[in-house]
Amino acid sequence: KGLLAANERLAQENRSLFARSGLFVVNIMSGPGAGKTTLLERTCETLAARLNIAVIEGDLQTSEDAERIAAKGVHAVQINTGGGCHLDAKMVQGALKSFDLDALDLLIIENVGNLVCPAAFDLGESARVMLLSTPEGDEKPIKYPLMFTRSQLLIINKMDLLDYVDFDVKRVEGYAKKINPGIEIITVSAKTGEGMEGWYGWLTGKLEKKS
Amino acid sequence: KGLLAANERLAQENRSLFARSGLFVVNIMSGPGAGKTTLLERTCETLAARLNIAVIEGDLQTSEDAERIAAKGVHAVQINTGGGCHLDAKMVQGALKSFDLDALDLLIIENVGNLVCPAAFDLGESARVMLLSTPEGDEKPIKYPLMFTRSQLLIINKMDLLDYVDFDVKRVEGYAKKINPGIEIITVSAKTGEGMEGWYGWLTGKLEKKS
Ligand SMILES: Nc1nc2c(ncn2[C@@H]2O[C@H](COP(=O)(O)OP(=O)(O)OP(=O)(O)O)[C@@H](O)[C@H]2O)c(=O)[nH]1
Ligand SMILES: Nc1nc2c(ncn2[C@@H]2O[C@H](COP(=O)(O)OP(=O)(O)OP(=O)(O)O)[C@@H](O)[C@H]2O)c(=O)[nH]1
Ligand SMILES: [Mg+2]
Ligand SMILES: [Mg+2]
Repeated sequence: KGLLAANERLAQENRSLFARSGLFVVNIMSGPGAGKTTLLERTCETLAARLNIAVIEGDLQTSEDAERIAAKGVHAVQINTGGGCHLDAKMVQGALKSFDLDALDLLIIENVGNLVCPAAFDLGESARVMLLSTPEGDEKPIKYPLMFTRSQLLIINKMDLLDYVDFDVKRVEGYAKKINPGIEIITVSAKTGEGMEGWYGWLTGKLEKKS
Repeated sequence: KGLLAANERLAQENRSLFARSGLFVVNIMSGPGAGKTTLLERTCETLAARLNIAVIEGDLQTSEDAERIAAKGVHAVQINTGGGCHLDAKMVQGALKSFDLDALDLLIIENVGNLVCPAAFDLGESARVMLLSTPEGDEKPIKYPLMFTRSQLLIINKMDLLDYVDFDVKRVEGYAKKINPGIEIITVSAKTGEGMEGWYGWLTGKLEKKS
């Protein structure tokens, strides 16, 4: 429909802006509260000394998430969608004006907490990363397939809660690989730090390829 | 916009169908994996002997949830939205054909797991109930206000995990009451059964008022 076509055009504009600056851009998606901001807080703590990182935050309301990132010394811009259930390429294009893209190594976009709509809107990103947290349940890949199909990396978060929830990592991996054989999967706890080196390795690997 | 107006009309048609049969209808919403189906499994186990209950399940894909309800001996119809991020009045109207509304005491509609879009679409229900689970975080009422504003009852689920997550019940209650002073709030664990009598009391109270 017209909406997606218009978004597609703006996404391509964003993509060429990023390409001109040699900038790697990640769109991070999940259901609400899966741990996107917690993952980014730790990521900024660990990588901001080595890399020039900026973050765009997307939420219906509040600037809570951008403030949490800014507290780590990283430039973060908050987009409030009002009632919109996803970020789109136009909103991101507006936010880009706040950054010097040439000076950045990595731009991370945290999308609105929603396991459905964000997967359908290209923002011009280089890669799409999604989180699934262990308390949400292990059948999500077959119930919410679009997000899993469109993501290059699936991060299973809150592994520290595994003993207290019904979550079978092998089952999630099986379901996700069935609908997206190329998806990479890592397990972490953004709270305790377990497994985060897998995420940092994935990120730096992508950055090296780019340069 | 036209979409909501068309939905409004069909919702009113549903509402008069329900009124004619004296049927109480609950629309249950939450983010993905907050525990809606688990809550309904327990509810059916406890109340189906006394009440004639039917369930409409809404998901993008699969009939997993309807099968879980049917396993409790309750008539459940599965709506698959394909990629749609919420149920609407038209989908529900189609599903009503599978039931004898005059014979029912209670119809429960489990909406698509999404903390944003379902709140905007009236289905013709008598009451809107939402779940928030403790692992999702306690600032959700201010970040996703529409769902909290539109619900009559907020069920805080997964209280059995409280010791392992960062979740302040008082903070959630404060945030929710600020944007919706009339909202009722109960805490449960759909897994262990803790607090479920508060939910049964709320439901049977509504049913008595109706008859
Ligand atoms: N136990 C545990 N809790 C976590 C972990 N990561 C995040 N949390 C908690 O999960 C809740 C939500 O975390 P956030 O990082 O705000 O989640 P989010 O995905 O950014 O949420 P939205 O932006 O609202 O979609 C908070 O209470 C965090 O403390 C983890 O690895 N383990
Ligand atoms: N610890 C704990 N886990 C729960 C509780 N309620 C549900 N769960 C678990 O949470 C996961 C999701 O539960 P569901 O009932 O399928 O959640 P849902 O809201 O119906 O999910 P969707 O229909 O996909 O939106 C499953 O692994 C359940 O076992 C609870 O009170 N405590
Ligand atoms: Mg966040
Ligand atoms: Mg369910």
